[in-house]
Amino acid sequence: RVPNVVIRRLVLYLRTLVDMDIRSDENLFISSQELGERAGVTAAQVRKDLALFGEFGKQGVGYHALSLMRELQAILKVDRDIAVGLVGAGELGMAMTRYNIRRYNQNPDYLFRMAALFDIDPEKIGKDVEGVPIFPVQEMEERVRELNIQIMTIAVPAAVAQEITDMVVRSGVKAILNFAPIKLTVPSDVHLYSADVSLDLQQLAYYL
Amino acid sequence: RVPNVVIRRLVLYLRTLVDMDIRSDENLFISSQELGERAGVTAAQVRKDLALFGEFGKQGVGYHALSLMRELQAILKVDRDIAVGLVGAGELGMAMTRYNIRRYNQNPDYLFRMAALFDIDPEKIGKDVEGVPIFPVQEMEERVRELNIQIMTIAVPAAVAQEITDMVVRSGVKAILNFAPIKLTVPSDVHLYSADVSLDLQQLAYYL
Ligand SMILES: NC(=O)c1ccc[n+]([C@@H]2O[C@H](COP(=O)([O-])OP(=O)(O)OC[C@H]3O[C@@H](n4cnc5c(N)ncnc54)[C@H](O)[C@@H]3O)[C@@H](O)[C@H]2O)c1
Ligand SMILES: NC(=O)c1ccc[n+]([C@@H]2O[C@H](COP(=O)([O-])OP(=O)(O)OC[C@H]3O[C@@H](n4cnc5c(N)ncnc54)[C@H](O)[C@@H]3O)[C@@H](O)[C@H]2O)c1
Repeated sequence: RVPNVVIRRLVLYLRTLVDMDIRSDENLFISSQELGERAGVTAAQVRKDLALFGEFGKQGVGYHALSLMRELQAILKVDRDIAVGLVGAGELGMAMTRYNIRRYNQNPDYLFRMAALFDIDPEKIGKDVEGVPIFPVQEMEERVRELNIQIMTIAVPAAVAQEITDMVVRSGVKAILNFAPIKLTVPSDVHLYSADVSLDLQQLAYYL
Repeated sequence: RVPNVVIRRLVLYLRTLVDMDIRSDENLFISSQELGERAGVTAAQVRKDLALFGEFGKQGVGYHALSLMRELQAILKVDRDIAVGLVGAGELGMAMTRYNIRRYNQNPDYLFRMAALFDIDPEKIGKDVEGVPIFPVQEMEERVRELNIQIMTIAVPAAVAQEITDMVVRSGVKAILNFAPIKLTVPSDVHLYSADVSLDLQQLAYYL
């Protein structure tokens, strides 16, 4: 199992390449030095990370940018559509959903498709967000199967987050992005990542 | 200047210690091995990072957990209140603001205090979020000075994000947390961090 911090760096390398908009340039090469500078790591770290997955670059020439991008997309499994669900169509959930829909519609390399939202509020159930339906949370298991949802985002209040996570696990989803500010427990075959805006604030505080 | 990726790891070490709720245990020691495992990095990486800032641990004994936590708070400058502002009191802005207020009220180690929101919508200006006022964006410069706002969060639509960022820089703020999905340019003495939920999704996709 490759450590999570390595995967996080690969995601940054891919993002760096996508941001450079290299899609049109067949002849562009990029050195580990340049890729490292843009991603905030050393050139040696770039070479060490990529070497875990195969031989991509040539000594002295660097990496063929377009091929490296395709390789990273394949490693990170973003070379195909991934259906994403979200529980808790509140303020955070709605903002995240609209953001994802916009990115998906604008960028061909962005492959996270919002498939469904889930909530318990009768005012919200039966509505949709730019075409993405809001289902009752009781229908989670059947909708996950029907829509092949592979990642579920948790945007419910902390008090119900563990109970909702257990439902998500029972429905067969193996990857969870959690926003609720509590420590969740999941079985060892489920991958959980807890996002937290305060980490970003703490990082900025250092530079004051 | 310490590289950003090192600061990001220090934030994780601090968060790990805060999450272990060690505040009450004067006699707790933690090894670089255990701290590394909880934070997702190698023991050697922990030692290398901490050594940049001084001698904290003893060979074979580990780090005194409470002292290490205080040292990290001092390094990351979170041993004092930091006033945070936010521009764009929309769905994301409101969710982030309420989240920060709740964390600040619940946890004595959480030192980011929401001081003010800014917006252009007449329906929102003059209101407040749990006591935090929403000011017109034209008043930013004077309110930043009056409230000593040190970090500004950007939660406006991408189309106006650069224009708003320029206003924030003119008002004297040196640290910006950006959520708008565009590349912003800031002067070299301003530190900018762009959060992006799609990075979290891409990291999870690897494990599917
Ligand atoms: N990690 C971060 O950086 C961060 C930032 C902002 C908010 N948050 C967290 O995100 C969560 C959502 O915040 P918000 O501001 O959108 O709250 P909100 O109250 O606006 O939304 C919560 C939604 O969850 C729904 N809900 C409640 N119980 C449910 C259940 N049992 N099953 C299904 N749906 C249920 C509600 O109907 C509502 O639509 C909170 O836990 C908050 O602390 C985290
Ligand atoms: N990075 C991420 O992961 C992520 C996730 C969700 C949303 N977003 C982004 O966050 C931003 C906000 O999203 P939202 O869903 O809250 O949008 P929203 O439309 O609900 O809120 C935008 C707010 O900005 C205000 N505003 C508009 N122009 C302004 C100006 N010139 N000065 C001051 N305020 C102004 C509006 O009045 C509104 O209150 C968008 O750019 C969106 O793409 C990013």
